[in-house]
Amino acid sequence: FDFTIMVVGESGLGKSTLINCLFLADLYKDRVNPPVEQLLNRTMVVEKKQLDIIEKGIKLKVTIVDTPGFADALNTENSFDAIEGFIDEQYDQYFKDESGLNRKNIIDNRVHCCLYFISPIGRGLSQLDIQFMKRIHQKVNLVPIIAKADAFKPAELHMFKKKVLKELDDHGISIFRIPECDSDEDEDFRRKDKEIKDSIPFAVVGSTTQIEINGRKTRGRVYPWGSIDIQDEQFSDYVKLKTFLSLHMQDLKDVTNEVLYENYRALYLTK
Amino acid sequence: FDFTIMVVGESGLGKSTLINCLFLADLYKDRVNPPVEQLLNRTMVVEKKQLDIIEKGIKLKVTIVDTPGFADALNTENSFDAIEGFIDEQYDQYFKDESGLNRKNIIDNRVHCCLYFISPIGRGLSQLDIQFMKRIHQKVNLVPIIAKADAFKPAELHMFKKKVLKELDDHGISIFRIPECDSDEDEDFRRKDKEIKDSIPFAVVGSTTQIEINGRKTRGRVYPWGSIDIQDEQFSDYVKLKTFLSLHMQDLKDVTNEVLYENYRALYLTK
Ligand SMILES: Nc1nc2c(ncn2[C@@H]2O[C@H](COP(=O)(O)OP(=O)(O)O)[C@@H](O)[C@H]2O)c(=O)[nH]1
Ligand SMILES: Nc1nc2c(ncn2[C@@H]2O[C@H](COP(=O)(O)OP(=O)(O)O)[C@@H](O)[C@H]2O)c(=O)[nH]1
Repeated sequence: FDFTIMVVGESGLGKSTLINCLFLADLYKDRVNPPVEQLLNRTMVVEKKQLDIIEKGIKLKVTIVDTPGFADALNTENSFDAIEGFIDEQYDQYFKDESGLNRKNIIDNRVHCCLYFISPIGRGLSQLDIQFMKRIHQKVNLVPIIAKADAFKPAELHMFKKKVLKELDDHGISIFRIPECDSDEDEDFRRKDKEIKDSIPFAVVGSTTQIEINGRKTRGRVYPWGSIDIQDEQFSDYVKLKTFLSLHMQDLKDVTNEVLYENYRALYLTK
Repeated sequence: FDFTIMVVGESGLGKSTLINCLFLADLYKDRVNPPVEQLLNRTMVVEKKQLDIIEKGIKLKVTIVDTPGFADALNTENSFDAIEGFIDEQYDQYFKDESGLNRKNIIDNRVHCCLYFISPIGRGLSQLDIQFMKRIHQKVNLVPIIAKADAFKPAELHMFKKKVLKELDDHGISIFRIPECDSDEDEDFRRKDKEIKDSIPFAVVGSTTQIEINGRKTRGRVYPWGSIDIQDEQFSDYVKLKTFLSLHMQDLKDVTNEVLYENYRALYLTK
């Protein structure tokens, strides 16, 4: 079972921390942070990291695609080209493999999901957010993430989520939609799925720090004014995001294969 | 007693909130937030607002110079030009008035202090921060502010402050230095002044919301995981910033008049 997830967003938005929470794997452990001047002309690199995970008895081969340097350089066009190019390359490779002799053992390296991190600073989506998402939303399943959500009081977060959804809509940006529940799903599942749907875009607080709250071991951020347990759904949509990925991993793959890849093939074949 | 303070930083960094805390005045109450597309080609406007304040029995005429739209548009050169142009205009005007007939009643509209807001997201200063501060640090007293400092745990904030100071130094950016205490100042004053010096750059948490903590009325941010009293010096450098402005307002004016303006005059007269 192959699953490829791409992580995109400006530096410092807690992407590495969140990936560590989701997959207990470290992005960029050996990353070198170049001095700011070098960033001016740096080409953005797309990096892959593979993990073998066992979840509910199923062996998953998860590939995490990292995009360090996204938006650091003043020329963001290069970042966009590198990312879009990477996504296209996976489609090209799949297309070749599909037309080849050994199609029974084809490896699916296509990007099944792109977590796009939105800064909690600002009045909603930035120019950069909009331009990037417009470029890739037809090529990959977009899952927008509001980063470092502990910047918001509850009412502010509610407004910010509404604003983001409206801006996505105004700009015609399609994000991944959770398919309707099968009619044979039980009430409990439906309710949980609806709660997940209603909390999109997920507003996450992540942490690599082990803490103890009320005798319970968890991960969190300890501030002088209080502690945030990232597993507390009142404080962070982390659990919702984790559940979403778990429940809908197959849907993400299906949409990639049956819709996004087919669009790509159609475009490619008509050229 | 005229004092002009300029406020610069990206939208959403809490500038309006902080100015409201410091001067109980609202920036941008009537500001219209243009839709993101319009920002692409918008010219940045520099806006002034005058307040009469009585502090410790002294009547202050405080002018707050606001720079809405800074860095919103993708072309930041325009923002820089508008701000630098404004600072120069005040110097030009003062120069004319100084050479005029009525110099006894000269009005000092020069910018005495520029609060520059740094985002708590990212690994330190951004390209934009560095480019902007390099352009104006020789023309105005720069007071860098780390915005929305509740994004940091104490250890993270300590590291971030060190990083910012190092980057300012690496890039040769001069920030306003508090002059040495007069030898006749008492021990208490010296200690307080030293605490203020040691906490630069000020990391502020601001709020326009009245809250009550332990029966005490204050302003703060109430989160589900805890409440931040902005007047608690463990939580925010707000009090230190306020005290700094109060204790060193005259120093800010003196440096503007005796150093920055003189540099400007020298440059101007040699052309
Ligand atoms: N306030 C806050 N800080 C966070 C959160 N997640 C991570 N951080 C901190 O933000 C900094 C950057 O995190 P990192 O994961 O390296 O960001 P990346 O550059 O996007 O990979 C670190 O100091 C983290 O501890 C969060 O949810 N809230
Ligand atoms: N987390 C946090 N949010 C703040 C702080 N100060 C202001 N805000 C919130 O940030 C948002 C933008 O604040 P505003 O003052 O309008 O920012 P401006 O665009 O820079 O003037 C509002 O929702 C404020 O309540 C702060 O210190 N910490």
